[in-house]
Amino acid sequence: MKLVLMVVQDKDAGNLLSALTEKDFNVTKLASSGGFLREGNTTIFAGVDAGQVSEVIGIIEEVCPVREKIVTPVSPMAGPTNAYIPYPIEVPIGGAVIFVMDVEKYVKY
Amino acid sequence: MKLVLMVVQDKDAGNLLSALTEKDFNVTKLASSGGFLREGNTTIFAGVDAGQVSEVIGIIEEVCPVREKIVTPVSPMAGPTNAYIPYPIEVPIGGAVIFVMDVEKYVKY
Amino acid sequence: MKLVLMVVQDKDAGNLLSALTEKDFNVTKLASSGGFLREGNTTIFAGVDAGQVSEVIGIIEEVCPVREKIVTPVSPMAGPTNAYIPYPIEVPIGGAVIFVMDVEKYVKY
Ligand SMILES: Nc1ncnc2c1ncn2[C@@H]1O[C@@H]2COP(=O)(O)O[C@H]3[C@@H](O)[C@H](n4cnc5c(N)ncnc54)O[C@@H]3COP(=O)(O)O[C@H]2[C@H]1O
Ligand SMILES: Nc1ncnc2c1ncn2[C@@H]1O[C@@H]2COP(=O)(O)O[C@H]3[C@@H](O)[C@H](n4cnc5c(N)ncnc54)O[C@@H]3COP(=O)(O)O[C@H]2[C@H]1O
Ligand SMILES: Nc1ncnc2c1ncn2[C@@H]1O[C@@H]2COP(=O)(O)O[C@H]3[C@@H](O)[C@H](n4cnc5c(N)ncnc54)O[C@@H]3COP(=O)(O)O[C@H]2[C@H]1O
Repeated sequence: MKLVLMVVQDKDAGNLLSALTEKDFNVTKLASSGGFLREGNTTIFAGVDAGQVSEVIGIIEEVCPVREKIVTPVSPMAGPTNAYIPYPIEVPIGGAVIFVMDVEKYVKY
Repeated sequence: MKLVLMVVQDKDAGNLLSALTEKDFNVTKLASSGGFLREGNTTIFAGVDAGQVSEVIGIIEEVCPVREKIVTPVSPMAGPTNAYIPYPIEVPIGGAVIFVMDVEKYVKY
Repeated sequence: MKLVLMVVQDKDAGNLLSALTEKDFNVTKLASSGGFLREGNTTIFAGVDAGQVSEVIGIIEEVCPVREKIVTPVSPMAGPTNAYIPYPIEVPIGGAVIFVMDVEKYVKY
């Protein structure tokens, strides 16, 4: 048994949950936010048989695309007059970050 | 040190937190939702000594029962006239799903 | 690749996120609550190279101090007249609890 922990963009969460449950995977969703942009995103975890981990990764890659995003980061960059000039910057936000961890003991009833 | 990660039904969360803290376990609760029914449930994690994992599992099994639930799933099943007929179905919702993972390094202060 | 999972006090969450992202760590934040006091706190996780785990722990220790807190716990202690006498008690709340777990497979795109 492995635990697949993933962080994806909110836009893709619904589609990802549908795609995973359609293939009979059991998953749990947590509301989260990114440490850098401080915006909402979605954390999902799924206990999965070792042999099915690559299938789950395949589904994530199919459903969750990379996006460019124009953001004004939270930390002000002071201009020459020390006024707060919020510089908009383009930040690539990945489709997903996925961590697979070993589960030593698994109980479900 | 092991990390015990559990998903339980909201109804049982309060009792489970009380039962665990009464036995001097330290636990943290996260609000979560199930990927299939898209309804709220509770995710709890507890860092626990290896020798106490079975005690924690025993407490969960004591406090969190299996329930039957009549639900109308979110995906419409089209009827013969292609109208949306929400079919209520009976879904067994388990008492708990529990994952035990190894903790390589543990710091608390 | 290691997953560093930490529970810290809400007061310190913002500073910790800034301190970690300033050093180019990528982190995700979850709203959580403590099982004992039932009050909000913050759970953060960061996928980190094995060689950088101690740097992350150092940052947490720098940013998140221990605090004393006067609380009135949720369970009533009955007095001699069986009236509810909420006894305020002093509870030390740690700066952080940190769990480091091994990541068997890591995908990011
Ligand atoms: N310290 C930093 N300095 C400069 N730019 C930074 C940065 N941290 C993040 N970014 C950039 O901003 C995007 C959003 O990051 P955020 O932390 O809000 O939201 C992140 C975070 O919630 C999560 N995440 C990514 N890698 C992670 C990791 N190793 N551990 C935990 N969570 C991670 O996935 C979300 C998307 O990450 P992604 O890397 O695709 O996209 C990132 C990246 O392009
Ligand atoms: N291996 C795992 N990894 C991560 N989280 C897990 C998990 N197994 C269970 N969970 C979590 O526990 C909740 C209850 O699952 P259970 O299997 O007892 O009860 C389930 C099951 O009877 C049924 N179900 C779940 N997924 C299904 C699917 N793909 N197809 C058909 N029925 C499904 O619906 C009930 C509610 O499921 P829901 O997803 O809303 O909520 C799930 C999910 O949040
Ligand atoms: N091994 C572990 N696994 C998972 N999460 C962990 C953990 N150790 C600590 N935490 C998390 O960190 C918060 C602060 O814990 P700390 O032990 O510093 O500070 C604790 C401690 O001084 C005391 N406390 C906690 N559990 C207790 C218990 N069962 N009996 C008596 N006092 C307790 O109350 C403070 C607040 O606890 P609370 O549960 O509300 O909130 C906890 C919990 O959310």
